[in-house]
Amino acid sequence: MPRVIAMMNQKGGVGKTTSAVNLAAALAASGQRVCLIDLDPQAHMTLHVGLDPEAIECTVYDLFTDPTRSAAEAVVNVDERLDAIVSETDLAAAESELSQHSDRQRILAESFKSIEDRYDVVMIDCPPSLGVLTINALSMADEVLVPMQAHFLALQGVSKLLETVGLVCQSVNPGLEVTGIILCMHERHTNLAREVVEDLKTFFEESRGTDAPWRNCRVLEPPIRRNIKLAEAPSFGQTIFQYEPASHGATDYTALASFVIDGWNGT
Amino acid sequence: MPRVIAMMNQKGGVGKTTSAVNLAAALAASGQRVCLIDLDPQAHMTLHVGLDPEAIECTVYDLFTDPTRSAAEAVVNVDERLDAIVSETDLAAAESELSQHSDRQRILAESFKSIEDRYDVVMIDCPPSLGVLTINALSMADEVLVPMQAHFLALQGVSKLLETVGLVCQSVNPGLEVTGIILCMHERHTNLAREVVEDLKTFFEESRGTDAPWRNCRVLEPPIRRNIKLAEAPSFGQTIFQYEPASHGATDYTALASFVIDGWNGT
Ligand SMILES: Nc1ncnc2c1ncn2[C@@H]1O[C@H](COP(=O)(O)OP(=O)(O)OP(=O)(O)O)[C@@H](O)[C@H]1O
Ligand SMILES: Nc1ncnc2c1ncn2[C@@H]1O[C@H](COP(=O)(O)OP(=O)(O)OP(=O)(O)O)[C@@H](O)[C@H]1O
Ligand SMILES: [Mg+2]
Ligand SMILES: [Mg+2]
Repeated sequence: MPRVIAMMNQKGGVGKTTSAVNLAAALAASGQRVCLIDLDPQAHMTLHVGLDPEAIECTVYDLFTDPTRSAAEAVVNVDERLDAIVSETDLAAAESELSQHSDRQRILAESFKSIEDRYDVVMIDCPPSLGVLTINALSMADEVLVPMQAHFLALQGVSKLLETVGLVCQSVNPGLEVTGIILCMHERHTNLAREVVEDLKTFFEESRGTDAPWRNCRVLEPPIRRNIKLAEAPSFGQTIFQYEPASHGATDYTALASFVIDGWNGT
Repeated sequence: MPRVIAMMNQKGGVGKTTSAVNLAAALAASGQRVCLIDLDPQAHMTLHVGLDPEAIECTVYDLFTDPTRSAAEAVVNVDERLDAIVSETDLAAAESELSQHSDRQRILAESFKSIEDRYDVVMIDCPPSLGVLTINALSMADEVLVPMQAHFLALQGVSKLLETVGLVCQSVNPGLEVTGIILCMHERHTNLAREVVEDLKTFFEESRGTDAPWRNCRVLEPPIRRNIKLAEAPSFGQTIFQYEPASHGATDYTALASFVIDGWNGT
């Protein structure tokens, strides 16, 4: 039974794809068997790991629309202990189609059951929206990680996000927890970043001991520093470890993976 | 007859709101009478200029849903020669309601007619989507400005954007042109930024003399450098000129406004 992580934030351009790919890669490097799933019709995760959305025969779109396809057909190996199920632009059409029916939240969860025992971790890259694709990710997930930039307007989006997670908890996935905030493109020496992080930590401390799905949520460490190598890697279809293993980006995501694993082990 | 600008990019977090507010403020400072319009249910533009989306009595939501309200009731003054029509979260509900009817593209244009003579420039901050709100902006606009970060994945979004502009041109607004790319959060000394800018310039040069809506599109100058002051200003409800007039952010948007005005004057 793998641990399923939804990398989620309805705000765009906050670091979901960069974090999904590189945290997954760091976890794989540390010995975990990981499957990445691209749930974004933009298919940036797919491009990031060097695959062509239009060239892969069986994609997550097929799993949503064709019950005769199996998750096993969709899996592509991208690195040692790292597999991926890719997206394609047609997934956008599936999203509007699916959102017209109310019982389509568990399609991905059901489809993935047939191969889940192959993995220790499943990492789902979500689109920048709170629609049926993200709801499928939340319905299947054990935990939610929220990448964000420590900016003022980013805080606005967090409450809306938590509200959505709360609704999914009540309706289809009572065990779901928001376990971590990933600080992306972080400028730790600025007053703004310090104040936003302070606000976040205070908010989560005040929810300890409640029954909120974010009661155990921490600001994960280390923050991921701004590093141009992280922005270059996708243009080569590589993870940061394949592209520039000595970079700050690689160091930060490796340290983040250790922090996450320690959290799972209760250390 | 004001010049109407749609500040547009369906990708999230690329600098639309920051650019809409600060370019509008720079234009106002240079003597233009400017009206900002917040078309995003997130209402970040509204917050950025120090207004409370839930406290303003007549918002853009009312203009979309209540034909008895006039644009004049919605206008709020925020600075010298700078007015705003604000958004509110209910606008999200209006968006899904409106998108179910096919003839709702010109609601904003029709509503604004009654006050257009008060202004030289109208600056519309678009949401990160290609839905009916953005289509309303494109139906009313004379020109489209596209803020983006010079990153690999950002290029992917540009072709989709241009396709949408093309469709609006054909159907409701033949005069519409994409006139400029605004480079936001720019790191000019990186290879990645240089290569992406090169790609953009080549693409636009090859479209000169065609009838594409982007045939006269330029990469505007200067690029807007990453500057924490630009991210801090919204938390104080201020434009960069009110918050930190000596900052690089202020300097860059002032220079950008001059470049844009020179373009209008053909100089
Ligand atoms: N730490 C970082 N340093 C530098 N650039 C980064 C960093 N993290 C992400 N980026 C770049 O910022 C941009 C946005 O990141 P990313 O695509 O991961 O965000 P996203 O939340 O998945 O966006 P979307 O909402 O479009 O799916 C990308 O161009 C990416 O390469
Ligand atoms: N040049 C810059 N330097 C530093 N921070 C910036 C700069 N431009 C924008 N930002 C910050 O980056 C974040 C995203 O910018 P902004 O909100 O303008 O993007 P947007 O395209 O309007 O986003 P959305 O798609 O959510 O509407 C904000 O926190 C903003 O303060
Ligand atoms: Mg993404
Ligand atoms: Mg915005």
